[in-house]
Amino acid sequence: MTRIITVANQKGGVGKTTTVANLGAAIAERGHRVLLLDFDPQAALTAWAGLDPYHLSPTTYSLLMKDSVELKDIIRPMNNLLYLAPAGVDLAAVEYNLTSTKDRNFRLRKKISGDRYQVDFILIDTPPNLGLITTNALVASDELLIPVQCHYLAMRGVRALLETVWLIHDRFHQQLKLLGLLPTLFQPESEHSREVVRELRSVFSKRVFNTVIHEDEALAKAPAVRKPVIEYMPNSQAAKDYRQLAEEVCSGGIQ
Amino acid sequence: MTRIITVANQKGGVGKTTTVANLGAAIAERGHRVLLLDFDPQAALTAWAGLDPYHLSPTTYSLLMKDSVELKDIIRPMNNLLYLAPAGVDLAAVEYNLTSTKDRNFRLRKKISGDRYQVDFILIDTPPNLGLITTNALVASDELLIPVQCHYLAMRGVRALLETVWLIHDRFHQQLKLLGLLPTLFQPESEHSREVVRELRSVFSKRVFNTVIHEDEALAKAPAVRKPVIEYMPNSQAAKDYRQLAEEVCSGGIQ
Ligand SMILES: Nc1ncnc2c1ncn2[C@@H]1O[C@H](COP(=O)(O)OP(=O)(O)OP(=O)(O)O)[C@@H](O)[C@H]1O
Ligand SMILES: Nc1ncnc2c1ncn2[C@@H]1O[C@H](COP(=O)(O)OP(=O)(O)OP(=O)(O)O)[C@@H](O)[C@H]1O
Ligand SMILES: [Mg+2]
Ligand SMILES: [Mg+2]
Repeated sequence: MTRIITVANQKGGVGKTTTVANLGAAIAERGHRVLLLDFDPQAALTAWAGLDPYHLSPTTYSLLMKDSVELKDIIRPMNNLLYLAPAGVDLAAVEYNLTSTKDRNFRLRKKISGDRYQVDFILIDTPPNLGLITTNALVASDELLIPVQCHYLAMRGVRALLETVWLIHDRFHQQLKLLGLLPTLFQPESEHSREVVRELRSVFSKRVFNTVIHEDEALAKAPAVRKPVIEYMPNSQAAKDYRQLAEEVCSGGIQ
Repeated sequence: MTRIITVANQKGGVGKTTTVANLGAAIAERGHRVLLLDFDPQAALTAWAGLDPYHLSPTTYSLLMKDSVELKDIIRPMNNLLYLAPAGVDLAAVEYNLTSTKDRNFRLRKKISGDRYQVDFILIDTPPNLGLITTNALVASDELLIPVQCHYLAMRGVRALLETVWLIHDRFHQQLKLLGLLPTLFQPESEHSREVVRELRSVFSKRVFNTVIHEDEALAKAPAVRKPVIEYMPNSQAAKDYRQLAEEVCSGGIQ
């Protein structure tokens, strides 16, 4: 049974794209077939894969807008067991174009429920807001993973995010589960960083992954060489962290 | 003559809110009257000032939605020469509520053009997207300041941002000028960070501020103590950087 996981947080720059790319690669390394869905108009994941979001077609935009386009029409192989459904820059127009469409919140769900049997995991990258694109991703998913930067400003947004998620859960999709909160950009030598993780664990306890993603320059550089960090710098702290996260996720979530 | 500066970048987490709060405070320290406008539904700037975006009224939302609400009705003093027009969480509904309003791109401009005489600078914080809220800010502004994190993923988004800005410039507001690109979260010991700044200067040359904002934990901690960094840690690298930026901005931009 395919597990569909949305990675979301309206706070910007907390490691959503970085987590989809690197967790996806680490899960594929364990032998699972993984599809990465780029649902962010910035198309960072698509660029990371070496594709040009300005001249691509069909993309996740076509998947949402055109009834005739199926998921299998837009999937591209990235490497062994890893696939990508790329975004185009036109994705930014979705919110406006679907305003008066009745099933606007269910467009993605209708498209990906059928093809589940082909992959083991689908990971969805989302933009830094809780608009129609992110709602579509959540309504189409089984689970939600929330990266949280180990900074005060990132922490304060979590409650607002969870409130919105429960609204979506109650109105559109009662099966949606919170897979967990993932501390990111952790700086072990920083008291502030350690304090944020302590606060997250005390407020959200079992909902916080045991794995913490350390700040590691390898993650900032990996997109420039179009590789996940487990290929680019296999012995780095970041590679270790994402492999550990893949183990936690594959064993069914936080123990 | 009041200078209205929007701080924008659809890439998340690059230091937009941090720049509005700390540049604003540094300009006020030089003796200018400064109004900070929180136009981000995350209301990080409003929370930084110690206000509760869930129970505030009127806010910048009312300014956009209600013809009877004027800028002077929502301004609150923060400290000597520094004022804030706070955001409410309802700001997230603006995009949807104004979809079929004819003057939806000019709502803010109509409200702030009259009151200019009361302050020397207006700095506008925006969300990490290029939707209606950011368009309103740009159409109401004289100048645009773009913070760019010194990472590959942040750099690739600048071209897309400038394309959108020139569209807005040509269609709605020919007087809008690019004040400059501000390198942020700079890590001097990182070759990748130095490479990004070199690349920015070679591609955008005179458009890049001489000032570079270094990564400094004081900036991550300052929001938690509800102070700008020039008050919280006046001798920090970050305080020095934002004071230097204030000097560059006050002397009319990049020399
Ligand atoms: N653990 C880490 N260590 C160092 N750099 C990181 C780490 N995680 C992410 N980064 C870098 O930080 C920046 C922000 O990460 P990323 O773009 O993945 O966040 P995001 O949440 O997807 O941002 P957006 O909100 O714009 O979509 C990127 O330049 C990325 O390369
Ligand atoms: N120079 C810096 N050094 C260290 N931390 C910084 C620096 N600038 C910003 N920060 C921290 O990095 C995070 C991102 O900054 P900030 O929230 O200002 O970015 P933003 O562009 O406004 O994000 P968003 O896209 O979510 O609105 C915050 O936690 C902030 O405290
Ligand atoms: Mg992203
Ligand atoms: Mg912000």
